[in-house]
Amino acid sequence: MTIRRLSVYTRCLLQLEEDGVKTISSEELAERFNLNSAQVRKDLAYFGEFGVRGTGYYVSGLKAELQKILGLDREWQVALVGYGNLGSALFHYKGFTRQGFRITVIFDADPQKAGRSVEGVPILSLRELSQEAKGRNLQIGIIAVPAESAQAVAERLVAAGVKAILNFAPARLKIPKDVRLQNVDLSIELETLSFYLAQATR
Amino acid sequence: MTIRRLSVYTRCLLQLEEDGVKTISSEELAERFNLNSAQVRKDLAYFGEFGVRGTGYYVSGLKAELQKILGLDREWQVALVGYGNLGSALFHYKGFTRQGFRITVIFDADPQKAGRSVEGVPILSLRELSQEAKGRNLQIGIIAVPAESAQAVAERLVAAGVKAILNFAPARLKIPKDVRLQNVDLSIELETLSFYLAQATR
Ligand SMILES: NC(=O)c1ccc[n+]([C@@H]2O[C@H](COP(=O)([O-])OP(=O)(O)OC[C@H]3O[C@@H](n4cnc5c(N)ncnc54)[C@H](O)[C@@H]3O)[C@@H](O)[C@H]2O)c1
Ligand SMILES: NC(=O)c1ccc[n+]([C@@H]2O[C@H](COP(=O)([O-])OP(=O)(O)OC[C@H]3O[C@@H](n4cnc5c(N)ncnc54)[C@H](O)[C@@H]3O)[C@@H](O)[C@H]2O)c1
Repeated sequence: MTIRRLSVYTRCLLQLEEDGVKTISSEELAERFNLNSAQVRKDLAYFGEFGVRGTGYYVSGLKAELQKILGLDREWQVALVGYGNLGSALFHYKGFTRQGFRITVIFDADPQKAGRSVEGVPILSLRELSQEAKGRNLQIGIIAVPAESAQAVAERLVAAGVKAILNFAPARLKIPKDVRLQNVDLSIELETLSFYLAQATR
Repeated sequence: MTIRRLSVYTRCLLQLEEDGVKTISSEELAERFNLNSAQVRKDLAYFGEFGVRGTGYYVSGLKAELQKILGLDREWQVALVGYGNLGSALFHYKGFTRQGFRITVIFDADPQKAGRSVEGVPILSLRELSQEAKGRNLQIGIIAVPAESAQAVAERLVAAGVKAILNFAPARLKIPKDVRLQNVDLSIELETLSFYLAQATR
């Protein structure tokens, strides 16, 4: 949960930078972006050296530091498996490239799709995954296939040397401890809304 | 951030229930699901009445209580605006219906799409939004349109009486204080991975 907070602070600092703000205190940051001020103070106290006594933190310096900690000061080569509705929305989403995540190869089991390419990125059949991975230094894999294929896809990604997997398929994946797994369930985003709507009717 | 933790605990308890576990301590819950045990203990202490001294919490009872707090003990009518790649992936995702979020109407500006229907759910033109909303008691809106259309879509949803918006478009939306807004940026999910990969190389 803490990593997610660092991502949220980075985006807030980016907005402040765009708005020309040079320094900010943790109280002001919490106030402007509707965050828990005790939590912000505790989290940012860790970065004391980017703070100026009495006026707060240097926006640009703190942002750059948080981006370094999040590994956003470099580019990551990403393999996308599954070029259906979700996969194509993820591929075209400019937010990934902006943060340094470059989808450089796509794999799909559909023979109609494999063999094509999108914006210069090849769509290959899954069989070619281990061969391709060697030459491409793939670090991250995104799984956007149906639930019943997800475990097999995860095993191929691990065998190909991928060290981190972002999984959208609703399936419990079993992968080795040294590979980092992040599961996404977008209904959790809707639950942050139903929580407030339910509170309003109490 | 706290709401998200409740969602995560609900999913953990659901898995435990599926695995036939009747009671669990906060330490065991943290251990099994790789969570921060001090945080779990603090969060769950709040739900003391579902705990049994010395053996932990009743899995089913606690799960039901968390679902009630999250507003998952009822159904929510959801309007989806934008039936492109992302919109169609969200529409077909079974995770929404399972949690009680039912997309009952879709709006799209494309004349090729408006007038059709998918699995019995009509795709209407945006002009029909305010008319439709009156009859359907729409509580939540999902925005899956390009960034440049997102603000106009948000205003139409607010005018139609929607009280909560889930926004995927990369745009800063200005909406009234009494409407709850949740922005999604899936690159944050990738950042939880790059954080670990960057740590490994330090
Ligand atoms: N986690 C979430 O919040 C969330 C949200 C939406 C969708 N989803 C999930 O994402 C997945 C994709 O959804 P979609 O709407 O894009 O489905 P889709 O059917 O449009 O796309 C699936 C794609 O995967 C390909 N595929 C199937 N089996 C494969 C395999 N073994 N190897 C490689 N490619 C394979 C298909 O050819 C197709 O192109 C589903 O599992 C869905 O449940 C999750
Ligand atoms: N937040 C994230 O993590 C994330 C991830 C992927 C995509 N996205 C964003 O989601 C949005 C949709 O992406 P996509 O890949 O589905 O795009 P898409 O082009 O496939 O779909 C957009 C749909 O919106 C419709 N539309 C356009 N203007 C409209 C309007 N004014 N009113 C109603 N409908 C309108 C189009 O007809 C089309 O059907 C984009 O803004 C994209 O940047 C966000």
